[in-house]
Amino acid sequence: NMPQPALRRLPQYFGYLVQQQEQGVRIISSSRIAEDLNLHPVQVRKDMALTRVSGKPRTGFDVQALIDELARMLDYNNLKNAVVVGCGHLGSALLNYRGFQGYGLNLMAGFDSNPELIGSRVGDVPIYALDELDSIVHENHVQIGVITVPRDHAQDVCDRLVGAGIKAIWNFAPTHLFVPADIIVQNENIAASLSVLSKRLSDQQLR
Amino acid sequence: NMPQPALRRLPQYFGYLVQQQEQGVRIISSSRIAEDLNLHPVQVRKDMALTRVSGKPRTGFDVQALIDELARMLDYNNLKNAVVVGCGHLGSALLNYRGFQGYGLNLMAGFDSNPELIGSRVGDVPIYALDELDSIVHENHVQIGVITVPRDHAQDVCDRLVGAGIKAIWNFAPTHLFVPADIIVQNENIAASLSVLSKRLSDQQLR
Ligand SMILES: NC(=O)c1ccc[n+]([C@@H]2O[C@H](COP(=O)([O-])OP(=O)(O)OC[C@H]3O[C@@H](n4cnc5c(N)ncnc54)[C@H](O)[C@@H]3O)[C@@H](O)[C@H]2O)c1
Ligand SMILES: NC(=O)c1ccc[n+]([C@@H]2O[C@H](COP(=O)([O-])OP(=O)(O)OC[C@H]3O[C@@H](n4cnc5c(N)ncnc54)[C@H](O)[C@@H]3O)[C@@H](O)[C@H]2O)c1
Repeated sequence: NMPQPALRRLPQYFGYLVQQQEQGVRIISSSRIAEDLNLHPVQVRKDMALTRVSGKPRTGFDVQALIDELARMLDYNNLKNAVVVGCGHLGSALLNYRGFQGYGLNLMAGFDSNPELIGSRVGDVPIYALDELDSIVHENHVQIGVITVPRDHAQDVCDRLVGAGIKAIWNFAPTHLFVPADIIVQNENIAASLSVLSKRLSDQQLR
Repeated sequence: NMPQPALRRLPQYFGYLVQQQEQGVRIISSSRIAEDLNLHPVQVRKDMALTRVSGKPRTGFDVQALIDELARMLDYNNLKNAVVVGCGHLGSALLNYRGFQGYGLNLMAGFDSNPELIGSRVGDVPIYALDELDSIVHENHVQIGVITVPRDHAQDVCDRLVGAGIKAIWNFAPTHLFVPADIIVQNENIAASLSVLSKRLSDQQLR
């Protein structure tokens, strides 16, 4: 298994290489990648070694080959079904975003406790009441549940997702979720990332 | 300066301790924190040592003292003004979120190129045209700019923010931004974090 920091970099290489390809770049060197992504050149060479693609000395890597291998490593070609619970501001922003398909994720249903949202569509995705969760997860082999409900409801929603057979949870609520050992939880703390930014800013201003 | 991984954990301790306090907890042990946040106990003890608060043997840390010290370390009491450029799905979700105030951030103005949005309010925050950026940044001593425009417009918006005097950029567009050396950029790649989740899921299923 690949260490998490390296795993987190791979999607960024993927997004960057797709963009380079759109601009007509066919061959690219690891030092060019390092410069553009503000990474250490040794780090980039190590990461490229994780792919089975080898660069040619003095010219570089075949961009298409890297894109294909990264997509294979990250399982992008195997579209996974996911549901979003909590279709408020953040949930609906995720449902409206077209970019997830390219990363192998199909947000195919939303759930909410607000009667005004149930029966509507957000980003062309149907919104259901929670009592339909079990059947929709089961019928569509849904593996991933996204939690975008207020913090105080997150654990309850998490329990329902696990009960319905979900194996992995992407949690946006700023709270720690208790789950059985075989369930994967990825916490997304947007506010924590912001704190890092403003701390870096305060430190800089003190210098 | 504190290493980034530790810095990223501090807001999570802060959010967790505030929640514990709301539930009436006054004293807490580092092993309890480690268990609840799924962190290694040695890691938590090291992190707590970064605060000037010392725990009492066999009882633990004073929750209020930790909260106050973490807020001081993360500069939460010093409200920083920020602007959001791109008030579409993601930008408006951020503008509607009340939680940023507690982390020392005041999203006080939005900007967008869509005439239908200019002059409106999102989350009670006024939306302006971009030609007002310089004067609003200057008059309100704005330090942070949040970029939530489509990828192809992000570099252009970034240049305008830097030109207006912004010192730090929180970038949600999936593209690398080129900035002068003294400008801080924090990239938020939501899709990359998702990839980590689905890769962990695929790896688990192969076992
Ligand atoms: N909006 C942001 O930018 C942002 C930023 C950081 C963190 N968050 C976190 O993301 C979560 C969602 O934030 P938001 O701004 O979208 O909130 P919101 O209030 O706009 O949306 C929450 C939605 O969840 C639904 N809901 C509440 N309880 C439910 C339940 N038990 N079952 C199903 N649906 C339920 C509500 O009806 C509502 O539609 C919160 O936990 C928040 O702390 C949001
Ligand atoms: N929505 C999500 O969940 C999500 C997830 C991951 C990444 N992103 C990224 O966040 C960004 C915003 O996504 P979104 O879903 O909110 O898109 P969106 O299309 O809903 O919103 C974009 C907004 O930016 C405005 N805009 C475009 N060009 C501009 C310019 N030059 N100056 C000022 N405003 C301009 C548009 O008028 C629109 O209101 C994109 O780069 C996207 O890739 C979004």
